[in-house]
Amino acid sequence: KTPVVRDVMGEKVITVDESAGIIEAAGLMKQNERNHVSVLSNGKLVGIITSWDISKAVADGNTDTVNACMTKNVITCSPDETIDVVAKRLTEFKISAIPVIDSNQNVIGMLTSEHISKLFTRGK
Amino acid sequence: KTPVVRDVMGEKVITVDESAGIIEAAGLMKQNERNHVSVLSNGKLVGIITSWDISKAVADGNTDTVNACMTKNVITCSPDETIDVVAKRLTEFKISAIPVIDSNQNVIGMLTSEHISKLFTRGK
Ligand SMILES: C[S@@+](CC[C@H](N)C(=O)[O-])C[C@H]1O[C@@H](n2cnc3c(N)ncnc32)[C@H](O)[C@@H]1O
Ligand SMILES: C[S@@+](CC[C@H](N)C(=O)[O-])C[C@H]1O[C@@H](n2cnc3c(N)ncnc32)[C@H](O)[C@@H]1O
Repeated sequence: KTPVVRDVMGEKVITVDESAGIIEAAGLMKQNERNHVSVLSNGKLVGIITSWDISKAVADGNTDTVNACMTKNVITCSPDETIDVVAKRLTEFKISAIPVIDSNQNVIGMLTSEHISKLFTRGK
Repeated sequence: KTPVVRDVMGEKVITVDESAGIIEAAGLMKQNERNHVSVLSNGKLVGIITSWDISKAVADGNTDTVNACMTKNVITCSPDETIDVVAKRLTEFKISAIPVIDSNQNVIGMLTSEHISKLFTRGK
């Protein structure tokens, strides 16, 4: 039986406000050993910022706000979708993580390609 | 039949010299849309630097050389190993990428959790 997102995702939800500086977002990635942070405004998901975005800001010599460096059109998934369907979405958009959203549009987890890759190790 | 690393890995080898600044490493990640760069000294692998390391340097307020920010003990794999064994190595060391090394210790590719996650989409 193909696993669903809820069984595989990371449940630690790391968020930052869109008005924060990128140094604060970078601090969250360091502290939590994660590469992906959901960006909220008034509690609602408005973007995603990743270590790739921080690296790009360094390349551009720009240490602006999260809002200026984040991706605004966030690709998301729901907890009941099967892993094969969501893995396809990651590949199609060339992304390595996808926030998991409940029916009230709240972020309840983050599914990464690391979580999916771990499925290959079952029983090893 | 379980695939081997050679069948799944990315063949684009992105490298930077250990004496370069992190801005140069960040530029390579931006240009190639990748998160992982192999660090060489006199052509030999001496470290790995990732977008997570660049993000950590931003959190620490440090824009030093690649040598100061990279991880020196690199976990690697060989092209003939099966994907299940290498996926387990990624999970054990909590890393999302692993350089592929030939018998002469040259970097011939990079296997990431994104490549492994893509195997779940076969036929979708
Ligand atoms: C295109 S990927 C390239 C590097 C690599 N594939 C990765 O995912 O880190 C990097 C960009 O994707 C964006 N991104 C990551 N996850 C995303 C998601 N779930 N929805 C929208 N954009 C996302 C990041 O904000 C970043 O600008
Ligand atoms: C421990 S991971 C934590 C975040 C996330 N799991 C990831 O892989 O990006 C981040 C650290 O792992 C290191 N790293 C990544 N790939 C590595 C590899 N193949 N060998 C040794 N260290 C590696 C990076 O240099 C970075 O300092």
